[in-house]
Amino acid sequence: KVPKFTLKRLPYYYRCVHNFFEREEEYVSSEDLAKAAQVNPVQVRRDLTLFKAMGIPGVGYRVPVLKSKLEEVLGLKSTNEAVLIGVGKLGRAILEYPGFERYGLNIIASFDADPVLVGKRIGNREVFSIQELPHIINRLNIKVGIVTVPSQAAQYVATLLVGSGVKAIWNFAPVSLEVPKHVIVRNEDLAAGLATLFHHLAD
Amino acid sequence: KVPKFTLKRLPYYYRCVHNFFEREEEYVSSEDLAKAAQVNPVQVRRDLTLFKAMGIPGVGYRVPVLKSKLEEVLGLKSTNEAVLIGVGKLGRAILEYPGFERYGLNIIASFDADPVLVGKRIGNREVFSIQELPHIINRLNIKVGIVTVPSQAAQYVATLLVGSGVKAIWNFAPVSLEVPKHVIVRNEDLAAGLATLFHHLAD
Ligand SMILES: NC(=O)c1ccc[n+]([C@@H]2O[C@H](COP(=O)([O-])OP(=O)(O)OC[C@H]3O[C@@H](n4cnc5c(N)ncnc54)[C@H](O)[C@@H]3O)[C@@H](O)[C@H]2O)c1
Ligand SMILES: NC(=O)c1ccc[n+]([C@@H]2O[C@H](COP(=O)([O-])OP(=O)(O)OC[C@H]3O[C@@H](n4cnc5c(N)ncnc54)[C@H](O)[C@@H]3O)[C@@H](O)[C@H]2O)c1
Repeated sequence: KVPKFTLKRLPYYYRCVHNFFEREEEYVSSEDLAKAAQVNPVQVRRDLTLFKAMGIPGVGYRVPVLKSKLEEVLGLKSTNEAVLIGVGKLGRAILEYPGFERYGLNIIASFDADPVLVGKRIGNREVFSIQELPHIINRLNIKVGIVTVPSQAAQYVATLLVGSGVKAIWNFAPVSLEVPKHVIVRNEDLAAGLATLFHHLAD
Repeated sequence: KVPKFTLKRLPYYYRCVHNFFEREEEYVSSEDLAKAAQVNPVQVRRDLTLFKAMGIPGVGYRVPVLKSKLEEVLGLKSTNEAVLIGVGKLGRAILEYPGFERYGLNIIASFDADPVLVGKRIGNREVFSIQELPHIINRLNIKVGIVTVPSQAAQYVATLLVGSGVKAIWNFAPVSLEVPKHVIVRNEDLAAGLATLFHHLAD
């Protein structure tokens, strides 16, 4: 099992090595990786030794090898089919963003309660009615639900997702969701980031 | 100075007490606050004692008092004028979202490099050309810049913001920004959240 704080840093190492891969660089140094994760290079080397990723002193880590290793550890090698609920301002931005595909996210359908949106194609996927969620999820092996509905609808939607067999929820609504122990919930609270920024600004 | 891990939890306590305030509840318990921050109630009581916020055993904390106390500690009592750069999918969702106002964010203008967008009103604010950024920021006392441009433009925009006197940057582009020590940068990397979710799903 990966230690909790190492796990938090891995996506930043991955982002950095992916940027080097796109620029067709051969090596990435622990200093480059340290800057991306805002830690010191010793911490980088210590984290990566856990996965037997070895760098060459003074040169760095081979980019394709480290990239593949991090994809394996982060579980990005397999794709995860997902559905998105709530095709509003934020939901639409996520649907149309190509940046999550390289993390293995494949959003195959979206759902909304607004009859005006149902039947439209947004981000090249069809918008279905929220009533159809249970039997569409059952038919396709959907593991992940992305919740971008208003706070007051979020718990209802989460319960519907869990009832349809979803194993994980990526929640953007600023409320705590009650789900059974076997379901993983990842909360994104952008306002928490803002509050921390303002606290440091006020200091 | 507030300990780092306490500071991370405060926005979740604030979100919880704000929801209670809107529902006109009189008290909020440490159990309620604990659920919002996904910690145990002992941790909540220990955090809040640091700010001399005292609860009544078995009843909880008075909602208006705790709300005001957290606003003070998080620096939310004063407003921070901000500008947003990059009025694309994500930028537009942020501009049109009322949820950040209660954290004291006041986005007064937005900027973009796309001539088609310049002069339009999005989220009830005018979109200016990126060329006009330096002298508009100087004229108004802007403290915060929100960066929602593509990765390859993010460093250029950050340098422009710092050169215009901005003190803090809220960065949504998945790259590390190089800024002088006196400028605070808060990075939001939504993909990092996704990678962590998928890691736990793969376990
Ligand atoms: N816009 C942002 O920048 C931003 C930032 C932080 C957090 N959030 C959070 O993300 C969520 C979405 O925000 P938004 O700005 O996109 O809101 P929005 O109002 O633009 O979109 C919400 C969508 O959800 C749909 N919806 C409502 N109830 C539903 C239900 N029961 N089932 C299915 N669909 C339903 C609506 O029809 C609408 O299309 C909110 O919880 C908000 O607090 C948004
Ligand atoms: N859409 C999402 O859900 C999402 C999720 C995570 C991260 N991000 C990140 O947020 C940023 C914005 O993403 P998006 O999906 O909104 O992209 P987008 O392409 O829809 O919008 C980018 C905007 O920036 C403007 N721009 C480009 N260069 C500029 C410059 N030099 N000065 C001023 N404006 C400039 C463009 O004209 C455009 O309006 C990207 O860095 C992206 O990686 C987006």
